[in-house]
Formats: sequence, structure tokens, C-alpha cells
Amino acid sequence: MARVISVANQKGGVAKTTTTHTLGIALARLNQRVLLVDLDPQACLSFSAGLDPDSLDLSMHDVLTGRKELGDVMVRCADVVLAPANIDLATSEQALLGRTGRDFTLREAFDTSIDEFDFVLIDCPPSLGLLTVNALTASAEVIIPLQCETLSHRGVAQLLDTVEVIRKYTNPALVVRGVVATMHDGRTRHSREVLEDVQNRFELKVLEPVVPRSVRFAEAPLRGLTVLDHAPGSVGAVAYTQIAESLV
Amino acid sequence: MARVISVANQKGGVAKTTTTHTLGIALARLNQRVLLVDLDPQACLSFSAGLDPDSLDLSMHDVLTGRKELGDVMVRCADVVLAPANIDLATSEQALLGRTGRDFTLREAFDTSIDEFDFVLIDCPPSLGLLTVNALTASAEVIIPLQCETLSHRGVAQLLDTVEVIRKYTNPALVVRGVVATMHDGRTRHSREVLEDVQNRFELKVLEPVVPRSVRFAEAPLRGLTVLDHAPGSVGAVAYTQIAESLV
Ligand SMILES: Nc1ncnc2c1ncn2[C@@H]1O[C@H](COP(=O)(O)OP(=O)(O)OP(=O)(O)O)[C@@H](O)[C@H]1O
Ligand SMILES: Nc1ncnc2c1ncn2[C@@H]1O[C@H](COP(=O)(O)OP(=O)(O)OP(=O)(O)O)[C@@H](O)[C@H]1O
Ligand SMILES: [Mg+2]
Ligand SMILES: [Mg+2]
Repeated sequence: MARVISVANQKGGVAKTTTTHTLGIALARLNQRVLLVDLDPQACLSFSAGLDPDSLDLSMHDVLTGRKELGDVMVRCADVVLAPANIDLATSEQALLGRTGRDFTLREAFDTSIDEFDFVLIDCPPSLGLLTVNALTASAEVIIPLQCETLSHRGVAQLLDTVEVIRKYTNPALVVRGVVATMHDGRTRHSREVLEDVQNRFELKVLEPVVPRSVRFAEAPLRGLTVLDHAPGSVGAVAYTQIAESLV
Repeated sequence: MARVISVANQKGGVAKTTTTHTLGIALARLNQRVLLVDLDPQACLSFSAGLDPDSLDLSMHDVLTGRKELGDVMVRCADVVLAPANIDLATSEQALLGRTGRDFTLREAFDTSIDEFDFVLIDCPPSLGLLTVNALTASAEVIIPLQCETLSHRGVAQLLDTVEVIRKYTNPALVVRGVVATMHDGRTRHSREVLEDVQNRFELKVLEPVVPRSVRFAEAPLRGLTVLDHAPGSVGAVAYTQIAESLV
């Protein structure tokens, strides 16, 4: 029975993709069978996994528009399986708009196709539109990557409101697993204050440990790797491994 | 004759909002009359300018859906005028989808309403959807904030393709003013390599100087300020001031 987890935050650049990829590989190294789903038309997860999104014939767009099964688009990428994205996904929302049951499209695509996996992690785009709503509707849990800065803090309330709407209308079982404090600069009081405020104000669990800021993360996608292989043993690699262990 | 500039990059968290706000205030301090347009449903620019987007009755959504004139929604915020956003903007794209001439909606809203300004800066959301297309169609120039990291680099080609499409169909006069190297970490080779590669590969001008990474930027929105007032004389404040001077 696959555990489906959305990695969501409508704020841009808070390490949704980095968290999805790194946690995915870390879970695989803990002997979990992992499917990563790229739901962002910008296809950064697919690119980070070593694919060239611009030359992909099949992507999640074909699955969402009903042309293909999830199994048809899956690609093995080292330790995990990936259901990739490409720019066609930019038109998925428009294609789904008119349809009844449009919020359930991804959930139905998962129905019989994910039994072979222990974990399914969904990388969401920086918006609360139809793609993110599909991800949240198809998930048991949501993990919120949080960059501990004011402009990121501002989006948390709106995201939690959206989770409540999803629970009310399309997925009563959805649970907020917690926050991952990403690219954390422990030296600044600002980061610590934002994190504490989010914990207190929203009573959110922060998955341990915080993930420190390190240029190794920015470099890794260039080699089609996560920090786990680009900088093994680094503080960032250890942090995501420990978070993965806490999920198993 | 107002100079309309889009601040655009579909990659999330590359300092579009920070660049729009800080350049806007810097230009105003150089005696320019400045209008800032918030085109992001997440309304980070409006929040940074000291407004509470959730309690705004009027926003750019009302302008785009034809209910109000641009002048009706403008608010004076210290040295600049702001046309704010709120969450209603999330439905603007859907509302515009069916209409003929939908790409020109913002341009037509500007027609008679911006003559009193020297500069109009448009903060775009992290996507290449209808809001960004409207911004680019309504602009004389586009400035590209670039976070010098691999995953940001990846989006530049796609953004420039979009600019070419805009030039072909809706705005032949659109010019790429250049790149602002944002949150630049000069100590890492990775940042320097990404910046050089972008300059060479796309023959893009980099507006001088690069903007250094500093926690002062993250703190400023909490006080409704830019670094120009939160940390005057800091390297970041000086950098945006010099970029503004280069635009006048
Ligand atoms: N711990 C970290 N330290 C330093 N840089 C990091 C860290 N985690 C991620 N990054 C870098 O920060 C940038 C943003 O991360 P990422 O693209 O994963 O965010 P995102 O939320 O998926 O963005 P988007 O909203 O555009 O989808 C990337 O260049 C990434 O490599
Ligand atoms: N030079 C800088 N140094 C450090 N932090 C910065 C700098 N410029 C911006 N920031 C911070 O980085 C974060 C992202 O910036 P910002 O929100 O302006 O990006 P954006 O591209 O508008 O994001 P989005 O795609 O979500 O609209 C914010 O917390 C901001 O305060
Ligand atoms: Mg991403
Ligand atoms: Mg922004």
C-alpha cells in the first residue's frame, strides 16, 4: 500500500524539488521502493534526475489528459522510478478545467498503478492551482518545505487553508505530516524567529533536523545527482537522510 | 511617456518581487514617478509594501476582469504608487481564458492610465501563464532576475523562447533589458560559472552590479520596507541603487 506524499508550497524557490528528489533517493537507500511524480511544467525534478524534459515524448501531461496510463510514462532513474514532466503540463490545467471530477484525475491515475511502491512523492509547482489540488487530493500526507524567511512565512496560512478546503471537499483523509525547514541559515536570528513563529502560530511539526544552506545543493542537479551522491556525508546529506529515516 | 518594464522569471524564488520593490523605490529616490503593478495572486509585493492583501477590496483582478479602471485600484505606498494584488487574481487567468484579445487586457488597462508615471514595474508570478503573457505584452522591456544556480539557469532558455513568441504575436517592440544577478554568492565558483554561462550562451547583458546575498533582504518585508530603508548603505542597497541609476 503506497504512501502518497505531496511536497507542496505555493511560494517559489523554497526547495520543493530539492526536497522531493533528495528524500526520494534517501528513502530508496533505506530499501523503500520509491516513485517520484513531477507535476511542475518547468520539470526541474525530471531535469535534476538526469532527464532532458524537452526531448521527452511521454509525461504526466499524457496521464492527466487520459491519453496514457501512469505505467506508460514511468522511467527508472537510478534508485527510484520517475513519472516525468515536460512543458506540455503547462496546458494540463487548461485541459482539465471544463471537466467534472477534474480534481480527482491524478488520484484515479494512481488507482491501480502504484501498488508496487512503498512511497510516492509528488513535486508540486509554485501555485495552488489545479495541479497542486490534484496532488493534494491524491495524497495521504503533505510535507511543506519552508524557507525560513518573511515572504515564505506569509504563504503558510494560505496553504493550510487550501489543505482544509481539500479535506472538506475532495480528500478528508489528508494529513499535514509537517514542515521541512529548508536552506536554513542557523546563524541569523531571522531564520530562527520565522521557524518558531510558524511552529507556534500554526501548531505545525518541524521534521528533524533542519536542512542547512549549502552550495552543494545548487551544484548537484548539474550532475544529475542529489547531495547524497554529490556530497555524501555533508551536513545537508545527513539531514535529509535523517528526515527520511523519520518517515519510514 | 511611461517606461513599462516586466520583472519576469518563471523559476520560483529568484527575487522578482524583491527586485521590483527595491528598484521601484530606488527609482523614486532618483525623482522618478513610479507605479508598481503586483500581478502575483500571492501578493508578496503588496505585502512587502505594507498592505494586507487579504483585506483589500480592490485589486488588479478587478482591472483584468474589466470591473474597475487601473486608477480605481491604485494605492500610494510611501515613495511609489502600487496597483495591488490579492488572492482573487488566482481566478483572473481562468476568467480571461475564453476571451478574444485576452493577452492584451493589461495593455489596454494601461492605455490612458499611466501617463503620469515615468516608470511602471510589473511583478510577475512564477509561471509563463496568462498573467506573465499579459505583462510582457504590455511592456517595452523585460528585466530577468537570475539566481545564479543550476535550476534557475535551466529556465532562462524557456523564458527567452516565450519572449520571442510575444515578439512574434503580441508585442514586436519588446526588448530584453538584461539580467539582474540576484542573491549572488560571489564566494562560490558555482554562482560565477552559472552567470558566465548565461551571459555567453544567451548573449544577455548583466545589469551592474550583481546583488549580493544578505539576510537584510529577507528581514525588510517584515517592516514593510526595502533594504534601502531597512539597511541603508548596505552592499545590497547600494547595488539596487546603482542598477536604478543605470536605468534612468
Ligand atoms: N539546503 C540548500 N542550500 C542551498 N541551496 C539549496 C538548498 N536546497 C535547495 N537549494 C537550491 O535552491 C534553489 C531552489 O530550490 P528548488 O528549485 O528545489 O525550489 P522549489 O521550491 O522547487 O522552486 P520552484 O518554486 O521554482 O519549483 C535551487 O537552485 C536549489 O538547488
Ligand atoms: N539579495 C538577497 N539576499 C538574500 N535574500 C534575498 C535577496 N533577495 C531576495 N531575498 C529573499 O529571497 C526570498 C525570495 O525572494 P522573492 O520572494 O523576491 O523571489 P520571487 O522570485 O519574487 O519569488 P516567487 O517566485 O515566489 O514570486 C525572499 O525571502 C526574499 O526576501
Ligand atoms: Mg520546484
Ligand atoms: Mg514574487
